[in-house]
Amino acid sequence: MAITIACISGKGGVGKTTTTINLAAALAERGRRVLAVDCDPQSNLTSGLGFDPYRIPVTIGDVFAGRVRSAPDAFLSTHWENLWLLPAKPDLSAVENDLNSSLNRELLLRDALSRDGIQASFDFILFDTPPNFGFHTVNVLAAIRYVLIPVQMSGYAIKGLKEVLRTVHAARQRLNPELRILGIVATFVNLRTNFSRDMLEGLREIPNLTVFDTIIKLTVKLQETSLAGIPVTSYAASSEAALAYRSLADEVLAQVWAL
Amino acid sequence: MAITIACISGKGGVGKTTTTINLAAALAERGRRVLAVDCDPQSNLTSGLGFDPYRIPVTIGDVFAGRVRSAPDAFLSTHWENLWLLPAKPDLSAVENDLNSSLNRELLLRDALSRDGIQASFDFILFDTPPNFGFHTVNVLAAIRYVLIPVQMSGYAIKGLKEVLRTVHAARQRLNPELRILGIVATFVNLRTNFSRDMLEGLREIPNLTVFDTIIKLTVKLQETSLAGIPVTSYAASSEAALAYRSLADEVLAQVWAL
Ligand SMILES: Nc1ncnc2c1ncn2[C@@H]1O[C@H](COP(=O)(O)OP(=O)(O)OP(=O)(O)O)[C@@H](O)[C@H]1O
Ligand SMILES: Nc1ncnc2c1ncn2[C@@H]1O[C@H](COP(=O)(O)OP(=O)(O)OP(=O)(O)O)[C@@H](O)[C@H]1O
Ligand SMILES: [Mg+2]
Ligand SMILES: [Mg+2]
Repeated sequence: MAITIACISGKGGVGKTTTTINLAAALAERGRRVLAVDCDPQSNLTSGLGFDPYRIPVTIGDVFAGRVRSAPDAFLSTHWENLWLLPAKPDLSAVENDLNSSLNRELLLRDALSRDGIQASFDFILFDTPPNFGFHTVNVLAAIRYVLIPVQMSGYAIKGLKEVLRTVHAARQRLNPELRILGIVATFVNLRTNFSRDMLEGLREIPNLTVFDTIIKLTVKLQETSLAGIPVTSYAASSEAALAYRSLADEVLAQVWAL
Repeated sequence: MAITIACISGKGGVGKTTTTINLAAALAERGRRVLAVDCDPQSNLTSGLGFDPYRIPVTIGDVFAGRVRSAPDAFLSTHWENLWLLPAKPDLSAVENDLNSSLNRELLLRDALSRDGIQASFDFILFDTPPNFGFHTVNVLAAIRYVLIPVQMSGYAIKGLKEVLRTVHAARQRLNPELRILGIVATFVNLRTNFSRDMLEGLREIPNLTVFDTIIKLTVKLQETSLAGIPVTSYAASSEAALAYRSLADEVLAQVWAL
């Protein structure tokens, strides 16, 4: 059984896509077979791994809509060893309206990924989600075991944590009793400011919530990668950002075996 | 008739809320009577102006659902002169599903704001939207004349520009022939990096698209205000960020009279 993890946050721009890409790449570097799944109509995971979403014939939208018989028909091998992608394109936003029946809409992704030997072919399946708790995110919450919550050093991101926790709790009750929160990853951290230091301290004081030791600092390297379409572990292999995502991968590996 | 402007972007975390709050505050400082409308279930505009969304009895959700007869029943006066708020709370995300009829769903907000003398009571009505092109954003596009597009120095934000322009074009064809793009505001700019300088240059080369001269630089002051719930024009009145939003207000004033 593959270990399934998704980056979830109602707040926009907190580093969900950046964390999904770089954690996937760091795990793949360590020899794990990884499938990255783009569930956001913005398709930033797809372009962040070097593909043009507008030029891909078969995507996750086709899997949701039942236009392909099996999800692996949409899998793309990436430029990086051990790393595959189930891509998206902007038409993914229309999928929900096009579904004929409303039966089990929330389980479409879980069911598609439980067939065709997919779980056996990968060690990890990582999901990127849009900045809301709509159809795509709910499908992801039904299909995964672990939630990773990137939290930007921002008042809105901290205030928004309540809604993320409430949504995960509701998904565990209604859809997926296995669902667990793996932890919070602090992103866009600038330790030269009191604001970041105070935020970090505040996060670490929240009871019953794991905050990873690894922090992702604010760095232009992680802006550049969004244009280059290359994970930072390749784009700037010895940078602080690459080291941080490798150390996050190590913490995640330790955590999933411990839980 | 009030001048109606919305910050729109499919990409998350680009500065939609921060721009709505600070532009509203800068216009109010210049003696314009301003209504800020929160159309995002995250309710960051509401908390960014000092209110706790969970403790407000009547919000825009009640206006959409027809639970209040007139929108002004939900208006709140803020701490700042000439600045009012139509607040939101997280239950706004459920509004679309609760609507009885699907007739004219997209015109609910436009119609609610065209009654009760609202247009005559304000010089400007500014709208904050969620990071998607769903029900709330479509309602806003039908209710406004001008679109402001904050663009973060990010590969994903630039790539996402295509979808914003496509959405605005579709809204003009289908819903609102008056709709115009006021311009692009560059946000999170760090002029010490090649990345920001190259991005800015790239933005300015796009044909037929106004890019405001004013740029909003990356600054911890605009992180702090998200927690403080105070516009930067008050929180740090002589800061570079406050001056930038005042100069943006001047450019917007010049632009709306010119068009
Ligand atoms: N630590 C960092 N330092 C600087 N820039 C970063 C960092 N992490 C991510 N970025 C950049 O900030 C932007 C936002 O990050 P990203 O797109 O990963 O967030 P997201 O949560 O996926 O956004 P959305 O809500 O739109 O899906 C991107 O352009 C990315 O390149
Ligand atoms: N120029 C800036 N420099 C530093 N931080 C900023 C700047 N502008 C905004 N911020 C902070 O970055 C975060 C993202 O900005 P904001 O919430 O305004 O974006 P948004 O587009 O409204 O996000 P969402 O898509 O979630 O609605 C906020 O915490 C805000 O305080
Ligand atoms: Mg993303
Ligand atoms: Mg916002």
